[in-house]
Amino acid sequence: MQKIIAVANQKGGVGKTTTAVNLAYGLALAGREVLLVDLDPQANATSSLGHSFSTVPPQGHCLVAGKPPKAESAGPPRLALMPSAPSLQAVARILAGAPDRDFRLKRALAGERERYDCILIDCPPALSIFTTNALAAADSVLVPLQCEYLAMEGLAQMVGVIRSVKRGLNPSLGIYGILLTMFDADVDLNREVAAEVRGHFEREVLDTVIPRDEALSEASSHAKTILEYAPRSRAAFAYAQLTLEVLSDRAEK
Amino acid sequence: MQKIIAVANQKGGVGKTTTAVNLAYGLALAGREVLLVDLDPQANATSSLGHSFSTVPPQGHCLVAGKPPKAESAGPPRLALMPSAPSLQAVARILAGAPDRDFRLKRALAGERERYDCILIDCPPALSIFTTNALAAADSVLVPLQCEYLAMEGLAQMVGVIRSVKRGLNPSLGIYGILLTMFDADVDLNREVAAEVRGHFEREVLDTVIPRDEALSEASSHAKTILEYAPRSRAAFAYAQLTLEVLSDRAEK
Ligand SMILES: Nc1ncnc2c1ncn2[C@@H]1O[C@H](COP(=O)(O)OP(=O)(O)OP(=O)(O)O)[C@@H](O)[C@H]1O
Ligand SMILES: Nc1ncnc2c1ncn2[C@@H]1O[C@H](COP(=O)(O)OP(=O)(O)OP(=O)(O)O)[C@@H](O)[C@H]1O
Ligand SMILES: [Mg+2]
Ligand SMILES: [Mg+2]
Repeated sequence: MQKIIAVANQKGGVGKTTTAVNLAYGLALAGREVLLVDLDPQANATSSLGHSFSTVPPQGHCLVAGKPPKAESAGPPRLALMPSAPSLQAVARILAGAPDRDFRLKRALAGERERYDCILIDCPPALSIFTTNALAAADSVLVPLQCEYLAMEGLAQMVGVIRSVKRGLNPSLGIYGILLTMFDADVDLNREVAAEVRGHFEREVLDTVIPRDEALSEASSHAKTILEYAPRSRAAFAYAQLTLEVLSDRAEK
Repeated sequence: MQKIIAVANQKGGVGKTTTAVNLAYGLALAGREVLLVDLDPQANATSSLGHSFSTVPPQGHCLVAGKPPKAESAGPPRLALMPSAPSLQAVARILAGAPDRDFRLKRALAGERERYDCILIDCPPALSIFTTNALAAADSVLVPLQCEYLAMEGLAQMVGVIRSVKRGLNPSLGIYGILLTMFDADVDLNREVAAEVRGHFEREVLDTVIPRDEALSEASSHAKTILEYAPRSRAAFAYAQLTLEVLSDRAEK
């Protein structure tokens, strides 16, 4: 299993947070020590696990300053969380001029690699200093992809960004996989996009496909993971399947 | 009708581009001269109108440098487009240190106010220099909101950002309205979130609600607006209704 996985896609609303939270929980359930890093000022991963960002010191400040994170228990056993907060946004401006701005997260996580079996990083939408920090720190990238036309268009851009980070900031970066999300077999466009993406990126597309399932949105509104909220739902089965696929350490694409 | 409207929400995938493109087309259909500014490096508004970003000189460069935009016909009569391209992303770094970085778009559009009845700006997700430029240049903000829990959580953040821009960069900025999108009356969570948002922001929520309708995604994959692609669909009716609501110049909230 890859040690540090960035869950990233510059396209918005494709299921990055939903995937990061539910995969982190799945891996912890399977006995792994997991750290979930919320690198988005929206702090959606933080609130999806029931943590309110007003009470936690925004870990982002120490993190982006290159200090080890103050992770806290996320609730479920073996799952730690580095929470975020809207104030993280201000750090982007502060760091903009720093020469080593892209390596702060890598440095902050260096000491954590030994403490956890897996570190998942939930990235914000758009290509910002947060996403480049995550790509510079990660061993590989999991790219959630909504089976829609505009999201597919952005995939080539995202793959290009990963390749350019691999050439520059992080030569060992790979694509862990492309995860098809919000898939509804009754929607023609979803089927067409899925077929086209598999055609272009056959090796990268993961076997697991996440179906569209409103139980996922309900779960986050109850600050629960899908496996806690609706363990017999189609989405819970899919995220359990994804967890097994990641544990079987699919050869990195 | 407000002259410059930014279509913005830092939450990803809530229908910003879909709203900007279809509202722009609706207003042009109703006889207004409209400019649609694509301020997202993803260039989704550009490709939704069938323009390929590889062939157009990225207008963003001249725009963010404060020069008048080179708008081109978007196709439909009375609709002009300022296209974007992925290369716009690089401009964010170049501008980061400039003292007047937030006012470049405002300056670039100053001369355009007289040429168009309405200028719509499609903003990227996340709060970046592109969104602050749009908020500094706009008269008001239209906030598309998916009726989901995580999107609702972000609304308070977005309203806070608009208020702080109003206090600083642009004292005349107002909230044009909150547009509920991807609404499915059969989904409990959608109804609950819609009711909660109306409770908190009663004056700001627009009367028009955009239903979840796969015809919208299909339309963008055919580089057509909804009114061209599926004029009798529920989504086409909703965007026509939104156009009328905007034309009736609802008092700014
Ligand atoms: N498979 C799914 N089926 C139905 N709804 C889903 C699914 N996955 C995610 N959602 C919902 O869709 C919305 C977007 O998902 P999410 O917030 O995880 O995406 P994101 O890529 O993290 O967004 P952002 O770009 O804003 O960070 C959320 O309201 C979430 O609850
Ligand atoms: N009312 C709707 N019903 C169904 N699908 C929709 C609706 N509105 C938008 N979509 C689809 O949902 C996806 C997200 O919409 P869109 O890209 O317009 O959101 P956005 O806020 O501009 O995203 P981003 O944050 O990446 O800029 C697109 O694939 C679009 O076709
Ligand atoms: Mg997210
Ligand atoms: Mg968009």
